[in-house]
Amino acid sequence: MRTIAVINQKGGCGKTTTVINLAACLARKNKKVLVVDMDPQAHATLGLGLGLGGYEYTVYDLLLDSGRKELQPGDVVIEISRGLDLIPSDVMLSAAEPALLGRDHREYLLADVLKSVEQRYDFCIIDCPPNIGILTFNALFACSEAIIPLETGLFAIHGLAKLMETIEIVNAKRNLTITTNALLTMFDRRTRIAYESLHEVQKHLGGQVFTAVINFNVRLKEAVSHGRPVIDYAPDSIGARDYLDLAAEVLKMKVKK
Amino acid sequence: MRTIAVINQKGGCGKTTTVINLAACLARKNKKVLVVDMDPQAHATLGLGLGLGGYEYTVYDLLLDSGRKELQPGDVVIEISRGLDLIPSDVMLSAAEPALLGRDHREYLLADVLKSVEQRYDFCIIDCPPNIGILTFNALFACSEAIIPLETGLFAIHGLAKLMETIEIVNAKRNLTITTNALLTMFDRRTRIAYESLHEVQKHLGGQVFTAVINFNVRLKEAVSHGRPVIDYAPDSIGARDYLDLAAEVLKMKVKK
Ligand SMILES: Nc1ncnc2c1ncn2[C@@H]1O[C@H](COP(=O)(O)OP(=O)(O)OP(=O)(O)O)[C@@H](O)[C@H]1O
Ligand SMILES: Nc1ncnc2c1ncn2[C@@H]1O[C@H](COP(=O)(O)OP(=O)(O)OP(=O)(O)O)[C@@H](O)[C@H]1O
Ligand SMILES: [Mg+2]
Ligand SMILES: [Mg+2]
Repeated sequence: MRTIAVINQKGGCGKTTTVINLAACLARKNKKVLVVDMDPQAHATLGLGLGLGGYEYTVYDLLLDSGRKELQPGDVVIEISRGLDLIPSDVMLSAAEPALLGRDHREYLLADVLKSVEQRYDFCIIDCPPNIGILTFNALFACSEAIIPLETGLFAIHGLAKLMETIEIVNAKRNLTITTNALLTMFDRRTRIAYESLHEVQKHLGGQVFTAVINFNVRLKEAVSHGRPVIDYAPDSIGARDYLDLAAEVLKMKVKK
Repeated sequence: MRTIAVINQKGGCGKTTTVINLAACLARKNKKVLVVDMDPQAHATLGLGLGLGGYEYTVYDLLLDSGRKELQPGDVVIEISRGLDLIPSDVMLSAAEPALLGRDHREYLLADVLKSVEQRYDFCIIDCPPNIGILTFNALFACSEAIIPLETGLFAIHGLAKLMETIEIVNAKRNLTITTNALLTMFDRRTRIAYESLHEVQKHLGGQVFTAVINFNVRLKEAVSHGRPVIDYAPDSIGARDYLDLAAEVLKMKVKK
């Protein structure tokens, strides 16, 4: 199983939109995909069509229960569509940070949970909140790859160096290298600032940038309001094409499983 | 002094853009304005032209020092332009949450700091990070008003009820009512989803929505990259007009000082 964390402490850069649509496109290409929603806002859960309270357990129960092993991931996983499953979240997850403070190995809780499902899936895609706290660290200690969505503009590029530093620290602790690539999102080809940002990112990261670019496309926003990935809601849209391109590029990457 | 917190746990909805440009427009209308950057990303600081390390003290020093009273806000305030001052932030601020855990009255630290400057300014505008933690609570316990920037779409509207609940809890604890209004940002008049969102917000909040709407305008993004508010960078732009409209509406509000 390839485990991919989608992270960036900058808010609103397209993390959740990327998780939902990359996962759905990989499932469309006959991969078995698990989405894990590690954001207390629960937007990946909402964007995949689950309203409030439509489910009994969440990732919070798995993380805080993982000491007693009563609850199995299978009890929490929800089937969204063929080849696409979800471990949902809810606002309770914001209580995880204080609850886990001072607990040993608290950054490995998600990695422990995922060990028991790794035979069942080809991919696990993890959505993260807009901050680098215990929830994002759990994603970084569970993943083998990371995608950093970047909208255009100075605010988006500014935090990148700090984020790469954080990933380096995790790499050193885990004694491995998380394959990390930036993904340009909400790209508006009509504006100069978009190309300036692309140039800045390539300068900072060299080859660690996906060739696929996600253009600004209102269909992506509309799809969320209908609780469906864009390849179901608007299969002929630019957004659907862009995320299918991303999925194709992710599949071509040579990474260790 | 009117103290306005700009808050929303949803990332990327225009909090920082609103703080910088509302503050600059109020200063243009001859008000004395203090911006407080309570976000460890320090984007309000960056967007007002201060690069990394161009300043010695930050809001972190004031908050954690406020017990010993050695440091005065005057030592930390930076003059940006006529009538516009800033208390900057940096990434150290992300250490505030663990450092303040368990400390009594930790949510009142900012309120204490601002008491000593309230004679000098007409307005204090506070930028907050995209989560509801100790930093946002400090802003909520120091403010008399709150602005909730909302981009359009389901993700933006979804967290609104929870945010209003949080403000109600603070109102009960402080035994007063924070005057709260939503502000529509990144509004794209060409899309149906924008008007659907406007309708949703008015349904949820009734009259607690600014008449002023901030349209999607790339000049706002470009202004940040030049470290200047949009009324300096592009005075004839839609972004400048919209934030001047917002400033005029804020000035007309009947609120207790
Ligand atoms: N390519 C795109 N084109 C147009 N709108 C987009 C695109 N990608 C995302 N959006 C919209 O931009 C907003 C922010 O995206 P999203 O919520 O996915 O970001 P996020 O990084 O997950 O935010 P948060 O930091 O709050 O978790 C949403 O309203 C979303 O619908
Ligand atoms: N009206 C607008 N038109 C176009 N772009 C905008 C507008 N308002 C904000 N932006 C851009 O959208 C992005 C998000 O805005 P901003 O960073 O101000 O949001 P935020 O809520 O402060 O984000 P965070 O949650 O990370 O603190 C930035 O790139 C900003 O330049
Ligand atoms: Mg998200
Ligand atoms: Mg901000």
